[in-house]
Amino acid sequence: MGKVLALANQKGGVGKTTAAIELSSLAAAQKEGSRVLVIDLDSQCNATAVLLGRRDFPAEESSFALLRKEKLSSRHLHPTSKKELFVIPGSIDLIEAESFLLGSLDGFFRLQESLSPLKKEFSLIFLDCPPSLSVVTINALVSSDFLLIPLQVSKFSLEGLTAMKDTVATVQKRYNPQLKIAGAFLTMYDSRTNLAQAMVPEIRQYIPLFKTGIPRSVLIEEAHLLKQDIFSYAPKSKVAEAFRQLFVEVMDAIQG
Amino acid sequence: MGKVLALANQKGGVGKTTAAIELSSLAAAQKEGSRVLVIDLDSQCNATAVLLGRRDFPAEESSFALLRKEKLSSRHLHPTSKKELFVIPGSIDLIEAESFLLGSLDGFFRLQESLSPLKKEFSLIFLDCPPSLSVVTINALVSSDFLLIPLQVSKFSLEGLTAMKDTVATVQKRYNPQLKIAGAFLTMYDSRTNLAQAMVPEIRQYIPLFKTGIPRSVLIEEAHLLKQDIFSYAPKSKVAEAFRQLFVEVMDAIQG
Ligand SMILES: Nc1ncnc2c1ncn2[C@@H]1O[C@H](COP(=O)(O)OP(=O)(O)OP(=O)(O)O)[C@@H](O)[C@H]1O
Ligand SMILES: Nc1ncnc2c1ncn2[C@@H]1O[C@H](COP(=O)(O)OP(=O)(O)OP(=O)(O)O)[C@@H](O)[C@H]1O
Ligand SMILES: [Mg+2]
Ligand SMILES: [Mg+2]
Repeated sequence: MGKVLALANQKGGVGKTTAAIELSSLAAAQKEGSRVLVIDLDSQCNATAVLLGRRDFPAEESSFALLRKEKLSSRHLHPTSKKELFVIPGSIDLIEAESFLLGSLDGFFRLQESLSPLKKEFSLIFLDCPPSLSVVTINALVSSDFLLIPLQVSKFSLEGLTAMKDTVATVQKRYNPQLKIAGAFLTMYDSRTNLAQAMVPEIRQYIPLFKTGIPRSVLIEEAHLLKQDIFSYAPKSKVAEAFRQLFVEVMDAIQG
Repeated sequence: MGKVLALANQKGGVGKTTAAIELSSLAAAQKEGSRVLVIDLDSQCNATAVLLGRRDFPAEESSFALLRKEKLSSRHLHPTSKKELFVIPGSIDLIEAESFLLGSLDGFFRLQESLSPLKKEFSLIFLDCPPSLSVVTINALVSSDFLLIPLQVSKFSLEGLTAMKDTVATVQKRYNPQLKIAGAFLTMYDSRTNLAQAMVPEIRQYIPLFKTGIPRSVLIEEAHLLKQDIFSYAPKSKVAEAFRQLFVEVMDAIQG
């Protein structure tokens, strides 16, 4: 059975989408025949734009349809340039998901419903979440085996952790007891600053933190612009190497 | 009558809160007796944490109460260390605002209702918005005279502009004809990169862009950690100077 991994943090701009793109690309390159899926749950459709090259998928071919209880079919699963990597795109209509999910009895379980058949087809499923603790993000947490939290060394990013941990505790208690926090990882990270040296030990006491930090690099922005993952765009770069190391750590944590 | 200025962009982490903190601090230092207000509309309460030194305000003293139609009173207006600067704090309960606002006939107008008496007391009111085009952000746009859009030079940040412009057009047509886009400004900006040189001309064609770009500086993170604005923490820094220049440009644009 495939594992489901949510990238979530209600703090905006911490690197959720970037991690979903890079880690899924690495996963898809691991083993012939072992398929990987990315589900874009953000109305911004950033992961969709990079992995599928466009963002204008109709709602009925997107993750919006799954939240609407439409029956999952091959029209939702879009192939990418990588043989083993598929994407269920986001849609601008996801902005409206909040209102129909809030109004329904099974609003928190819609995504989980659609994911069960997919876990047989895909070895890893990455969920890219919007920057909020909205019902869409709750759907992701209810459907996930593991939560991966991208984190910047910043007051605002750290202050959000309490609300995230509380939300996870409630989801575990009420809806999905198997959900585990795989850990947090530092993004756009510069270990040399005083800020980092002062704050990182404090973070470690608060949440399990992967050893590998992802450095800031303009190559990431350039790769996004060219709709490429970092391994195609700058395979020998430090940031590509950091994502490879993080991937090994994450796989260890979730295979355990 | 005071002017209302919304800092909004559904792309996360582009510098909305930072701009609200820095520009409001500058505004409050302008003229004796000319009061300035910041309203934190984000459940993350980042602006609240820096300007008021804590984030645990009860819902009935926060912006949540205004969205709940509670009558505005002095218990919502919290003084800061600066004589002329006041804050209506955010609250974690804002996460729930979406559900009751969506369900009500006047859901889009709640904030505007509370703001009309405040425009007589304050010369400038800054609204710090969450990273989404949710009903809370719509409340801010419906209540505002001007929209200020912080923008990073990045594919994801730019792609969000279309949805933002569409939302503004709808708000102008249906709810608030006086809403104007004062302009966008570049944050965490390095003009020397190839990326910037390639993208900035394209941005200018798409949206009015202030001349002043705000450079990236770790001093901003450090100031936030110490709950200070950049002018108290590092008054001679390049980033403090950039915010001063941006402030002059913004004031020109909205006084016109
Ligand atoms: N290691 C990195 N180095 C440089 N830039 C990065 C890095 N990781 C992410 N970025 C850039 O930082 C910005 C934020 O990253 P990203 O969009 O992945 O975060 P997010 O958490 O998904 O944002 P949102 O909350 O809006 O969904 C993007 O412009 C992205 O290209
Ligand atoms: N000029 C700058 N230089 C360096 N860091 C900055 C700068 N401006 C903002 N930051 C940092 O970048 C991060 C994002 O900024 P900020 O939180 O203000 O953005 P935001 O748009 O309000 O985010 P959100 O979408 O989560 O509300 C914060 O950690 C902040 O301290
Ligand atoms: Mg994202
Ligand atoms: Mg903010």
